[in-house]
Amino acid sequence: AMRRIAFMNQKGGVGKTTTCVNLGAALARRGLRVLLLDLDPQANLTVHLDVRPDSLDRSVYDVLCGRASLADVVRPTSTLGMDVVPSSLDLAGAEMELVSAVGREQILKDALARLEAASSAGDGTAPGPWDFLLLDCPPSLGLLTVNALTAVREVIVPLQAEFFALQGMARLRDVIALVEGRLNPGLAILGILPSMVDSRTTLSREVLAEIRTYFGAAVFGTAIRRNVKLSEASSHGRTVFEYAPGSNGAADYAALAEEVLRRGALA
Amino acid sequence: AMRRIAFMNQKGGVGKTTTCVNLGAALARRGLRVLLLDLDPQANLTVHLDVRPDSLDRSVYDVLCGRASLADVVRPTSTLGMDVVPSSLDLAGAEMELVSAVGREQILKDALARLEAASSAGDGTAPGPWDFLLLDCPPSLGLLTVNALTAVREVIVPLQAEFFALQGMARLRDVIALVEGRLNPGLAILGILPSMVDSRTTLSREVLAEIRTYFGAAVFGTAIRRNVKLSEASSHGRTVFEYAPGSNGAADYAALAEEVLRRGALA
Ligand SMILES: Nc1ncnc2c1ncn2[C@@H]1O[C@H](COP(=O)(O)OP(=O)(O)OP(=O)(O)O)[C@@H](O)[C@H]1O
Ligand SMILES: Nc1ncnc2c1ncn2[C@@H]1O[C@H](COP(=O)(O)OP(=O)(O)OP(=O)(O)O)[C@@H](O)[C@H]1O
Ligand SMILES: [Mg+2]
Ligand SMILES: [Mg+2]
Repeated sequence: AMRRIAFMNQKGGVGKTTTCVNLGAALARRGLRVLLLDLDPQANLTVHLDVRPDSLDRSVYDVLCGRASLADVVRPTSTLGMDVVPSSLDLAGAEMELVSAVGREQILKDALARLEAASSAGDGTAPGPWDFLLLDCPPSLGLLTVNALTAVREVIVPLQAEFFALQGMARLRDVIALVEGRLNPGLAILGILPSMVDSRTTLSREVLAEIRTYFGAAVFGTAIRRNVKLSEASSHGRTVFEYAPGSNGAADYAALAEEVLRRGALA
Repeated sequence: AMRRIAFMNQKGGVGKTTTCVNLGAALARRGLRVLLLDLDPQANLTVHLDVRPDSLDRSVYDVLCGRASLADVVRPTSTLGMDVVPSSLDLAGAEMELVSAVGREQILKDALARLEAASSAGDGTAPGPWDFLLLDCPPSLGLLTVNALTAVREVIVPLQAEFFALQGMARLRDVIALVEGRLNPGLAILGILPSMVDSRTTLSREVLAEIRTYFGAAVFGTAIRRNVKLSEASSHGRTVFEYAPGSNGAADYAALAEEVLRRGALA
């Protein structure tokens, strides 16, 4: 069965997109098939994979509006075994447009069900199947993020080792609990991922210690260290494994893939 | 006349809140009266100023819903001459709740007009007046940000010296142009602020050079360097001038205040 993981945190710039791309690539390099889905109107993940959002005639936006299927918009990436459902800037209007749609939180879930049905029908024309679906969320707790949480089983929360990061966690967990209660029983946090950790600074170490105290076993053993190769890779439309395979960034995301596999699909 | 500046960038984690707080403090230290307004449901600015959002019985949310006036919710901060209109987590629902309100983009502008009228009526009971109003926006181009853009005259765009930062600029400028055309003639970008600049990295220098090439004179001469004192200060609910007055962070924001004053109110 395909494991479905949402990468969410309403705080901006904490590494959701960077994690989605590079964890996906690390899993694909182990021979797993990975589908990335960009749910952010800012389309950073799409751009990170060297796809120009304004060159697309259809994107995840058209799927949410019911005008296309996910199978229509899936495309390969430069990493073997890793595909992407791209976003486009049109998605910015989606939350407002869909606010009064019936079953507005389930639209993505239903689209994914059709995608899985098509790929397992196995006539060879539909894309997939995949071992992992990784969903990149925007920095908000609005309708797009709620669609992601309703459609997946597991959540990874990248958390920057900074003060404001801890501030948002209570609300983040409330929203997960709400979706789990009303829309998606069984939804659970797979792990909290310390991200952009600058081990030289005292603040970083203090906040990291606090994160581990507060969240205990939920925190991944792997912390992603701050590494300029990770942001350079994005500027070249490459994963860190293509751009700087010997870097700390590559090592950290390979280690995270290991840990995600060990934690296994949630019971 | 009070200068009104919005700090906006739909990209997350680029330094909007940090700039709002510390530029405000730098101006207040020069004897100017400053009002900060937190328009982000995540309430980082509110927390940065040592106010607990969940302890408030009223916030900017109640003002947008028409249940309170700005004068009711203004409060002082630990910096003399600097006041704040706090946010609370209730604001998260505001965009959805107000989506069908008549004149939904003007709600903040009207509330500010009433505040200015009350303080210039000069009976001494109303707070203010102020020389500067600084509006902190959430990482999105939704209704809250549009309210900010409709209510101000000037915009400062903190821009991280990172690849994705440049990606969002075209759309950011489109939205400013749209608001300027339909809702707020005279709205203009006061300046682009290079933020979190890590001068040691090649990427940072390259992106900074690209920002200056692309935006020319719009870019502030002052760049805010990455400085751990700025994030440490936020974790103590202090401005950098209270926490680490000798730091690079303090020096950079003092220099920015100088430059903002020199550029003067836009003609
Ligand atoms: N470990 C890291 N080391 C260095 N730079 C990083 C690291 N992780 C991410 N970055 C850079 O920091 C910036 C923010 O990261 P990213 O875009 O992945 O965060 P995000 O949470 O997806 O942001 P948003 O909330 O805007 O979607 C990017 O420019 C990225 O290249
Ligand atoms: N120049 C700097 N040097 C070091 N840390 C910084 C600097 N500017 C901001 N930070 C830290 O980076 C993080 C993001 O900054 P900030 O919250 O100001 O960005 P933002 O644009 O307001 O984010 P959001 O989009 O989530 O509102 C914070 O933890 C802050 O303390
Ligand atoms: Mg992102
Ligand atoms: Mg902010």
